[in-house]
Amino acid sequence: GPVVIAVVNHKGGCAKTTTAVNLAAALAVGNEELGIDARRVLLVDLDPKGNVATTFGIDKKSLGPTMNELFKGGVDGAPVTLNECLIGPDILTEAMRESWKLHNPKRKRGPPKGISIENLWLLPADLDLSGVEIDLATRIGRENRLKLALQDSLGHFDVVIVDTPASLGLLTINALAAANWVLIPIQAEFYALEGMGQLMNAIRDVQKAINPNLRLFGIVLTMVQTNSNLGETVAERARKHFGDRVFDTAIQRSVAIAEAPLEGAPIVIAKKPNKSNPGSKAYWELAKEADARIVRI
Amino acid sequence: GPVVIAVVNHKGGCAKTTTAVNLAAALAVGNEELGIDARRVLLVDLDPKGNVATTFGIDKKSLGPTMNELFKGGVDGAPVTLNECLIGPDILTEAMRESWKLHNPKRKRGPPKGISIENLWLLPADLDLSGVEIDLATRIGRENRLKLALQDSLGHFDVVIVDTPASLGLLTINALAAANWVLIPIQAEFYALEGMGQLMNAIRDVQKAINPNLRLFGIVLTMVQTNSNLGETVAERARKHFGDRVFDTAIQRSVAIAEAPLEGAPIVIAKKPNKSNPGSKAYWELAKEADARIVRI
Ligand SMILES: Nc1ncnc2c1ncn2[C@@H]1O[C@H](COP(=O)(O)OP(=O)(O)OP(=O)(O)O)[C@@H](O)[C@H]1O
Ligand SMILES: Nc1ncnc2c1ncn2[C@@H]1O[C@H](COP(=O)(O)OP(=O)(O)OP(=O)(O)O)[C@@H](O)[C@H]1O
Ligand SMILES: [Mg+2]
Ligand SMILES: [Mg+2]
Repeated sequence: GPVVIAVVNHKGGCAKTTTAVNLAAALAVGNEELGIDARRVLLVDLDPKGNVATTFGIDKKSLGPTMNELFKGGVDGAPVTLNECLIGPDILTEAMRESWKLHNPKRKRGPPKGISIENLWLLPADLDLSGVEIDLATRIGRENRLKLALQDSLGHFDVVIVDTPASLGLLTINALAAANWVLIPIQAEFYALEGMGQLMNAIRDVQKAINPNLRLFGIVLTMVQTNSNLGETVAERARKHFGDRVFDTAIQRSVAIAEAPLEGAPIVIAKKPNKSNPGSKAYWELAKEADARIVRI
Repeated sequence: GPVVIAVVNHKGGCAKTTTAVNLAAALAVGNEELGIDARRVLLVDLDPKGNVATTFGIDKKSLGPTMNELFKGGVDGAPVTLNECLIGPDILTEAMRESWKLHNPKRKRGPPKGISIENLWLLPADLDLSGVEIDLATRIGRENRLKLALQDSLGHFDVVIVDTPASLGLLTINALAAANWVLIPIQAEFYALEGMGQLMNAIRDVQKAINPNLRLFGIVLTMVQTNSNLGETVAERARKHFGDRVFDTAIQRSVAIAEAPLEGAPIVIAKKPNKSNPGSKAYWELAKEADARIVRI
């Protein structure tokens, strides 16, 4: 089956979405120069905020059925297939290019040719997923809804990446139950120190009680600031906890990464990975390391 | 009754905890120069990450009963009183000073006299609150547990400030049900734009269905970066949505704010509000504006 990676950290704003989106996009399009194969990638949004679709310029009001319907589907609501919910690479490309135009009204030439994507499918989320999560507590197979929703389609993809909310509630548990790998982005800041221990306990509980096949795909240090003492402290603690699971690539804080969605696209698509685009370069280098780990699975 | 302020935003890492803690500390100790009265403040942590206690250097393993027990208390578990859970100003002061020593082992003189607090009581949270939230979905009065837990003690405090997780689940709903005011910290970044609409819809639902007395205390722009286009865009959108509810004080991004917990204390306690400590100055100025709004209630 495919590699199913849950991107998890209950600490808010540590670049889960930014990492899930950029990793998925990079692994989907591949890069000959960097030796990254193109793959069929399914990007799943399990966060009621629905930030994944927004990163690609998708207007959520225009969505058909989403993760919400899929979660209830067939058990608590009308059955809906994964295919009905999927947004494919052509629609993602169109949305990115439209979003670029929206944010760059003065530029007559239109978006660069590079603002496009292939091999990537998105399963979007919307805000009622919050209500779905609350109701889910009482439902049959409440931890397995994502696994159930994905099982017939897994064969069509090489990699599945799941973005999760900043919480250890039922949505995140569903991601950990459906995944075989966990990727943990850690922001190099104060609360990350105790957060690591909390998160590992939660993952161990899932391994014991629900999913013994769940393994650590890797830890990536994100939003690293060069002038901060905390960065080094957190990096050391991460390497002490997780050893070689910590990726060599750390993502530095960069305004370009935060502003990439204004280009209508994640940074690995919006900017070429070269010396003048260190943000894109960093996420492409992370993708390279991730690709190497996937190949060894 | 007291002013009960829920600090809410389902976007992660937008400085909810940093704002809740610094506002609570500043309003508790007061400031003669700035004309801020000292008040009796209860700071409630409703986030399973329990970052509030950590900011004061409190070791969570040493905690007695916490918000977890209080939430279940008497309905789903052994009754526990608010007083049994409270951590008072003397213990907070001791913890801050010990934490300062821990993070500054080479400094022989010990912590500055200013690292201390009065008039502030903390109701801490711990990670099992995640499990409590999941179980709560099926329980009687599930949205009112916080209100119930606080009702006999409200008379002892002038201000109650509630920190919430990055989610619109039952914990946050409890905060919105128990509060009469909502304070929304908004980070000046891309996803904040759609987040504002989502959050206001959720607040309106609570006003209609649970708590018609809930009002908007204010919006504060946080983690503002001067070299980013997004900052201005987000600030404009906030003022368009929320008008004069947006505080004049915006909190700039500052390494000192992120590192203050390494001094064992929130920045308004760790640093004097002057020109060389713009981070402390900003949060004290926010406290001044908040104090003025409280006085007019
Ligand atoms: N390396 C970086 N440099 C600068 N900004 C960044 C970087 N990585 C992410 N950001 C920005 O920081 C903010 C938080 O990132 P993101 O939303 O991806 O985190 P998250 O963990 O998914 O948050 P949440 O917990 O709310 O889901 C976003 O505005 C994002 O654009
Ligand atoms: N003005 C600022 N400048 C720099 N760093 C800041 C600032 N405000 C907060 N931080 C840091 O940013 C990180 C996120 O802040 P904080 O944890 O308070 O956000 P939050 O909204 O409570 O997050 P969560 O959604 O996880 O509860 C923390 O490490 C904090 O110390
Ligand atoms: Mg996210
Ligand atoms: Mg917080």
